[in-house]
Amino acid sequence: MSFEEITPSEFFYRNRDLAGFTNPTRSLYFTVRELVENSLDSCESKGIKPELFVSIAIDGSEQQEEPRFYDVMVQDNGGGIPRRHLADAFGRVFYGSKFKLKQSRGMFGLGVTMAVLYGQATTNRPAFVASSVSGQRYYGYQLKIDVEKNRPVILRKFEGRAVGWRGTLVAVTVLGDYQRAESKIISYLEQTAMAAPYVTMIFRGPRGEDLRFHRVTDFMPKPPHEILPHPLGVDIEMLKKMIRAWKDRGDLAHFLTRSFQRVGGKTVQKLLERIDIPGSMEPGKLSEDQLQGLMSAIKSYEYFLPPDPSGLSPLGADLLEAGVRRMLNPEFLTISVRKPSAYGGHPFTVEVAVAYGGPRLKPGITVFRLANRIPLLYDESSDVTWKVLNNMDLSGYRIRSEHPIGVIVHICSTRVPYKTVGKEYIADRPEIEREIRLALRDAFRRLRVYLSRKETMAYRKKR
Amino acid sequence: MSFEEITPSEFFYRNRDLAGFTNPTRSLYFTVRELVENSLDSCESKGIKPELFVSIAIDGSEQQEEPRFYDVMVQDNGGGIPRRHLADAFGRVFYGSKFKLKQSRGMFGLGVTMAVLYGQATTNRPAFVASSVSGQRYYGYQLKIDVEKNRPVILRKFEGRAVGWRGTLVAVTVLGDYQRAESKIISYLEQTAMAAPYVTMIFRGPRGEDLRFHRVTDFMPKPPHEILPHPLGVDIEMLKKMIRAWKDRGDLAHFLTRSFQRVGGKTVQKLLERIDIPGSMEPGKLSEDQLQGLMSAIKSYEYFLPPDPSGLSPLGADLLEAGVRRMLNPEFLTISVRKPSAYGGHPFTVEVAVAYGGPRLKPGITVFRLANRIPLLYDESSDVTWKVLNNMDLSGYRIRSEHPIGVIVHICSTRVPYKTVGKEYIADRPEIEREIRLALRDAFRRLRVYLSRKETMAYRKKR
Ligand SMILES: Nc1ncnc2c1ncn2[C@@H]1O[C@H](COP(=O)(O)OP(=O)(O)OP(=O)(O)O)[C@@H](O)[C@H]1O
Ligand SMILES: Nc1ncnc2c1ncn2[C@@H]1O[C@H](COP(=O)(O)OP(=O)(O)OP(=O)(O)O)[C@@H](O)[C@H]1O
Ligand SMILES: [Mg+2]
Ligand SMILES: [Mg+2]
Repeated sequence: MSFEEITPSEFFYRNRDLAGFTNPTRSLYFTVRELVENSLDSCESKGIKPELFVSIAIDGSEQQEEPRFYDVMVQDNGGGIPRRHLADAFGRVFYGSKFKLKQSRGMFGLGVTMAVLYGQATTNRPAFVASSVSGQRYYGYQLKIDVEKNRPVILRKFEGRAVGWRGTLVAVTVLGDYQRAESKIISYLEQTAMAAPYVTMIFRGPRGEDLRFHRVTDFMPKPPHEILPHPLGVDIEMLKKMIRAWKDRGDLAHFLTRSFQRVGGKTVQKLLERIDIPGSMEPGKLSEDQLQGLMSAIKSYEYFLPPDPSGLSPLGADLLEAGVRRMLNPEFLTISVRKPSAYGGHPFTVEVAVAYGGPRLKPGITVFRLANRIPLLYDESSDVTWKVLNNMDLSGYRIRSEHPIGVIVHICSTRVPYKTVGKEYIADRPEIEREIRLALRDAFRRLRVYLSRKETMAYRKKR
Repeated sequence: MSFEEITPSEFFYRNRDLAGFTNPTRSLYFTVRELVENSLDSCESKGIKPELFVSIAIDGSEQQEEPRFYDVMVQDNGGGIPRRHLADAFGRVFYGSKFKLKQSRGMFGLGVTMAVLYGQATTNRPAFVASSVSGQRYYGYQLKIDVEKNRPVILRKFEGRAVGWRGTLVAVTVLGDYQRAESKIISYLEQTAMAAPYVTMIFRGPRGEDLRFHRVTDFMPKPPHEILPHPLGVDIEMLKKMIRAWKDRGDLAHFLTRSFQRVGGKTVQKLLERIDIPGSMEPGKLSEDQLQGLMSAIKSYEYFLPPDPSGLSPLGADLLEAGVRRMLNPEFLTISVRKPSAYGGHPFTVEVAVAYGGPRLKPGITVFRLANRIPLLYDESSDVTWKVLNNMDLSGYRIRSEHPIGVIVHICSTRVPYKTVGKEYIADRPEIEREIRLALRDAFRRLRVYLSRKETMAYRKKR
C-alpha cells in the first residue's frame, strides 16, 4: 500500500474534466471563456471600458481533420498583471487575486492555469503571456507548467516598450474541435455582450471570420467592491483565522465591529452579555471554550441586519434591457429586478428579463443564464433556474408551446454557489430559488398582459 | 491588487459545496458515505469479508432542534493504515493510496479529509482515528486539520494492544440534520448492501435504532488490480512523467513494452518505424520533437488492442441478482451484463438489472445507480443513466406508467468519469452511454416478454 501526496496541478491535470476540459470541443470553448472572463474582470475592476481582441487560428494545416491544434489568443486593455506575479498567475493552480469577498467572474484561482495545462498536455506547446501595467513597458514570458510541482517553468523572457498599451495578452495552443464548438463560442460572445453592453469585442475565427461586438453604451455599472464578512457567513475556522489576522490591533469589541459587517457597538454588547466575556479582552487570548461560546452566540443572535449588498454591482434594469434588445430585438420585453437578498451570509441579487418574439427567438422557451455576468451555456437542466421553471405552471400565464420566449436570468453575488469547478451551473439554494421564482412570476404576469392584449387585437382584426 | 496562493485544504474548506458538503442534511450523509467507502475499499483490496459498524449519535441534548451535532463513527475490519500515514491520511487534502490505475471507490485523496474539515468548521471538534495493521497493536490520534497549511495537527496520541482487531476506526463530530438525512442514509446503506451482498453492516441510529445487514453470500468478487496505462489514454505530459520514472532501466523498446499495456514487440516496431527512432535509444535522451513524434505515432496507430479489462472486478450476474433480490424481492428480475468496453484508454463494464413488482417498488421507474459499487443518490437527473432512459421509448417495451419497475445500473472502471468532486453523478461519455443503452434494451426486451405473458395470463383468467 503506497501513499502519495499530489499537488493541485497534478490533481486537476488528471481530473481536468472536473474543470470542464473533457473533450476537444468543450475544451476549446472553456479555453476561450477562461481567458475572456479574466480580461473582463480586470477591465471592470479598474473601471476601464473593456476592449477585447479574441482570435482562434488553426495551428498547422487546414487539411487536417478535426480535432486539430488551435492557437487561441485574447488581448485586453485591462489593468495588466505586475511582473512579479505574471508567471505564477498562469502557471500555478490556486494562485490569484480573487479570493476575496467581492463579486467577480473568477473565484477559484485556477481557470486560466487549466487552459495552459490542457494546451500543454494536448499539444506540448508553451503558453505566451505578456502584460503591461504602466502602459510604458510590457513584460512577457513563454512558459509551461511543472505539473508535479505546481509552478511555472519560464522558457523565455521578453520585455519592451508598451507604447501606450496597458493590459494583458494570453496565447495558448490547444487541441480543439472548432466545427463542433463554434456555435457555443459565438453564443458565449454574444451573451457576454448582452450581459455587458459596454464591452467592445473583436473576434477573428479560424477561417478569417470577423465578428464585431461594439459597445452600445458608454455607461458602466459601478465596479463591485470588497465587503467584510457577515457574522452568519462565518464559522469557527474563519473566526480563528480572522483573529490571527487581527493580531493586536485592539480589543475584542474593536475586533468584532471592525472585522464584521452589520456589527456595531450595541450588537457587540448584546453578544458579549450572552457569553459573559468582556469586550476589553484581547481576541488572541480567548480560550477554545470562549471562542465556541462566541460562535454560538453569533449563530443564535437573531437581530443582525441582512448582509450588506452595497458591494454588489448588478446590471440594473436599463443595462439589462439594452443588452437583451441588442441580442434578441424582441417584440416585447419586460425586466424584473429583485431587491438584494442573501444566502449563507452572502448577498446576491436576481435580475430577470422575459422577451417575446423578434427575429432570434424560436418557438418554446429559451433560457439564458448569467452569473456575475458570465454566460452559462452547459448543463442547463441541472441549474437552479431550470428547476424553478419546471416547477412553474406556465399555462397559467397564457404561455403556449409555440410562443417564442426568452428567459434571461442574471444572478450576482460575492459568491456564486456553482456546483462544479467548471462553473457550469448553479446549486439550488432555497433563497436563490425563491428570488428567481418571484422575479419570473412578476415578469410572466406582464407577459401575460401583453399576450392577452395581442390575442384581443388579433381577434378584433379577424372580425 | 493583492495576489495569494491558497492550499488545497483552504480551497476545499471555502468551497466545500464542490465536494458535496453544502448543508447539514447533505453533509451528514456525505460524512457517512466517505467513511463507509474507505472501509469497504480497504476490506475488498485485501480480500477481507467486510464487517462494518456505523453509528450516528446525538452529541449533546436531544431537546435541541435540528440541525444539531452528531458523532459519526465507522469501524471496520479492513487492512488498517500504517502509523506513519495515519495522521496524513485524515489530515491532508490530496493524500491517499488510490491515485493508481485501479478500480476503487476512492480516487481523489480528499473524501475523509473533507468530513474532518466540515466537522471541525461546524463543531470545532477534533477527529479521532485509530488503526491496527498487525492485529496486535493499534495506534490512534486525536487530530485537527491546519486549514492554512494542509496538514494534520495531532492533539493526542494513543496506542495499545489491538487484541486481534485489525482495521480502522474513524469518529468525527459534525453539524447534521438527521431527520432530513435519515432516509437517504438508510437508502445508502441498503444499496451498498445490494451492490456488495458479501458485506455485513451494523447501523446504530441516534435514537438507538438497530439496523443489520447480514451478508447473504460468502463469495467475494476477485479484488481489482492495478493495470498499466493504455497508449490511447496517455498524453505527452504523462509520457514524460513515465519516462522520468523509468530512469535508465532499459532502452526505448523496453520502456514501451513494459510501461504500457497492449504494446508488444511488433507494435513497438511499427510505431518506431513511423517516426524513424531506434528502439535502442535511451528514453530519457529523446528530444522534444522526438517525443512529439512518438506521441503522434501512438495517437494515429489504429491497431492497439482495446484496454485490458482483466484488472476490473465487476459484480457479476450472480452477485448482482442476489443483491437486487435481497433489496427489492421483485416478482421478476433480469440481468444484463455487458462485455468490457473502454473510454479514453480506461476499461469499464456496465451491468444492469431490471426488476418488476415486489413489495418495495412503487409505480413508475425507480433508478438505482452504482459506480464502482458506490450508490449514487444525488443529482439523478444530470446522470448519464437518466439521459439514456429519457431517450428511450419505453412504451415500445409495453412499459406503462403504473408499472413498478426498478432499473439498477452498475458501472465499474479504473476511472469513473464523475462530473463533480462529490462523485454525485457520471458524465455522459458516448462509450458509456452506448453500453448502458444496449444493456437496458436487452433487459427491457426480456421484461416485455414477461409483461406480455403476464397480460395473457390475466386475460385468460378473466375468460
Ligand atoms: N487578462 C488578465 N488581466 C489581469 N489579470 C489577470 C488576467 N488573467 C489572469 N489574471 C490574474 O491571474 C489570476 C489567476 O487567473 P485564473 O483564471 O487562474 O484564476 P481566477 O480568475 O482568479 O479564478 P477562476 O479560476 O475562477 O477563473 C487572476 O486572479 C488575476 O489576478
Ligand atoms: N477505513 C480505512 N481503512 C484503510 N485505509 C483508509 C481508511 N480510510 C482512509 N484510508 C486511507 O486514507 C486515504 C485517504 O482517504 P480519502 O477518503 O481522503 O481519499 P481516497 O479514499 O483515496 O479518495 P476519495 O477522495 O475519492 O475518497 C485513502 O486513500 C486510504 O489509503
Ligand atoms: Mg479566471
Ligand atoms: Mg475516500
